[in-house]
Amino acid sequence: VIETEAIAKTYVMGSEQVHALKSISISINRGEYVAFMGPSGSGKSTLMNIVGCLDSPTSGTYILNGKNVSDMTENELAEIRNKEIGFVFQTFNLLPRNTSLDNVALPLIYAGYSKAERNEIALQTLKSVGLGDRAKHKPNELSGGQRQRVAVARALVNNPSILLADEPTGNLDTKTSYEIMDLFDELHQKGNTIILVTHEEDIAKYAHRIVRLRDGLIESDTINPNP
Amino acid sequence: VIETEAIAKTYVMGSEQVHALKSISISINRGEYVAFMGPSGSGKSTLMNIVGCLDSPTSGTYILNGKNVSDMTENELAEIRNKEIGFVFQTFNLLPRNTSLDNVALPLIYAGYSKAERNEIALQTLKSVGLGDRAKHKPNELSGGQRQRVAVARALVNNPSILLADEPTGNLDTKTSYEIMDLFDELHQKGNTIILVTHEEDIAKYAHRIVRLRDGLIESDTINPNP
Ligand SMILES: Nc1ncnc2c1ncn2[C@@H]1O[C@H](COP(=O)(O)OP(=O)(O)OP(=O)(O)O)[C@@H](O)[C@H]1O
Ligand SMILES: Nc1ncnc2c1ncn2[C@@H]1O[C@H](COP(=O)(O)OP(=O)(O)OP(=O)(O)O)[C@@H](O)[C@H]1O
Ligand SMILES: [Mg+2]
Ligand SMILES: [Mg+2]
Repeated sequence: VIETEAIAKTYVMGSEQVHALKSISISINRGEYVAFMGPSGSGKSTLMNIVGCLDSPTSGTYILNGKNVSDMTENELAEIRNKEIGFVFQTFNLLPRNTSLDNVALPLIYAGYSKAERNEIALQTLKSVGLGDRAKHKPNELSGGQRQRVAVARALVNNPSILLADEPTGNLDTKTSYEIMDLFDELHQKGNTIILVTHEEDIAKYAHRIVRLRDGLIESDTINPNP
Repeated sequence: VIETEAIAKTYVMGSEQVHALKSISISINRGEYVAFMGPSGSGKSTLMNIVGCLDSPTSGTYILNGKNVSDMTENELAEIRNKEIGFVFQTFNLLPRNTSLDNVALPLIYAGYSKAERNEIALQTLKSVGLGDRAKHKPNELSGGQRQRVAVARALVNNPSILLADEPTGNLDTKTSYEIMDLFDELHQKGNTIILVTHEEDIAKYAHRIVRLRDGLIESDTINPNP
């Protein structure tokens, strides 16, 4: 479902060039569960943003569901970002002036639900991450781990066929992390594709395949025999 | 050096009350190395903000260096926050329009250094967290773990006598986390006090004492025999 060919991403800063990704060629089939690991700054979030159609590569090709992403219209891209892909951002990216409920309900607008239906589905999803009693809190009225869970709920609310989760448990205690990983397992068992970035080996073990990045390149790509 | 007596913090939201801290009485001596752990939402960041003089409790007393914090003047508090205490925020709180170098140099303004001296010290501190080559990048031009390390560098730059670090390694790979913990050890060995919030047991093991919070109360307070 995801196929990249020699993806590179270079940032130009004055006279300096930062090669965030040098050449990434990877193939991920529908229903796979892949974990990306690698040192801080190795290019994981940059790759996730390209895979999630939030950013475009400097060079290389990205084929999603058999179609070249650079040929897609703005409408097609918006549809993919809102209905097909669920994205948990490393820095959450919640709307600061909206409640958790509003934040989680946002992707449902694209799915065509009424306001009452959106609030009901969003509340159920908030409960599934343990935050049913925080629906009316705004992000600055939540703990770090609560904000992270609102970001997870928002990514899951549309039952996405592709979940991209960038360090989804970095601010969570062990017990709460495992609850989140159970939700991802549920989504995966319905046949969806999960791509996870993490630097925690215990979390990476939930995946069936572990890809390690270093300095913008793939260092290794191995099967995990016991997910 | 830090003494709290029945500290409580309640947030009022409409008709609802959230008891973030119910009653915290704790005593931390100069030169101790304490780790706070506990589930997401248990009150750790709220306690850190009170200890760091960034927030005041709803009730209870906080004595810092023998003086009641609620009796301090705005000037005394500003001096403490900028010169005595180094704070690594769970959400980094970097100035978005400034470079890493500027962000790290900011606390040095209080110490009375010249601009050239501030930039030199800030650059050395950035190098100590592995980001000497990212001095000119703004926060949005950095990876998640790089932003976290800039936040750590800013907290360390003034050689604070009390370091408060709220989840300082949540976005870092293992190797980089240990480099940061080595910097904290260096600061500790000079006789300074370190208070760390973490949910990672491996990181908590660097501390000499582990205090666990649950639902706004202290659940346990134990010595770590092998830091
Ligand atoms: N401004 C606020 N208004 C209402 N409730 C708040 C506010 N700030 C924090 N809270 C609540 O206080 C409780 C404690 O928050 P705190 O940030 O101290 O938790 P924490 O232990 O640091 O959690 P985490 O591990 O997730 O960072 C949480 O349940 C949170 O929802
Ligand atoms: N807008 C930008 N301009 C310049 N350099 C950038 C920009 N965005 C990212 N970078 C650089 O690209 C590199 C890769 O960043 P990326 O965010 O993908 O890393 P990462 O693997 O997600 O790291 P982490 O584990 O710390 O989150 C980093 O070295 C970063 O400094
Ligand atoms: Mg990242
Ligand atoms: Mg916190």
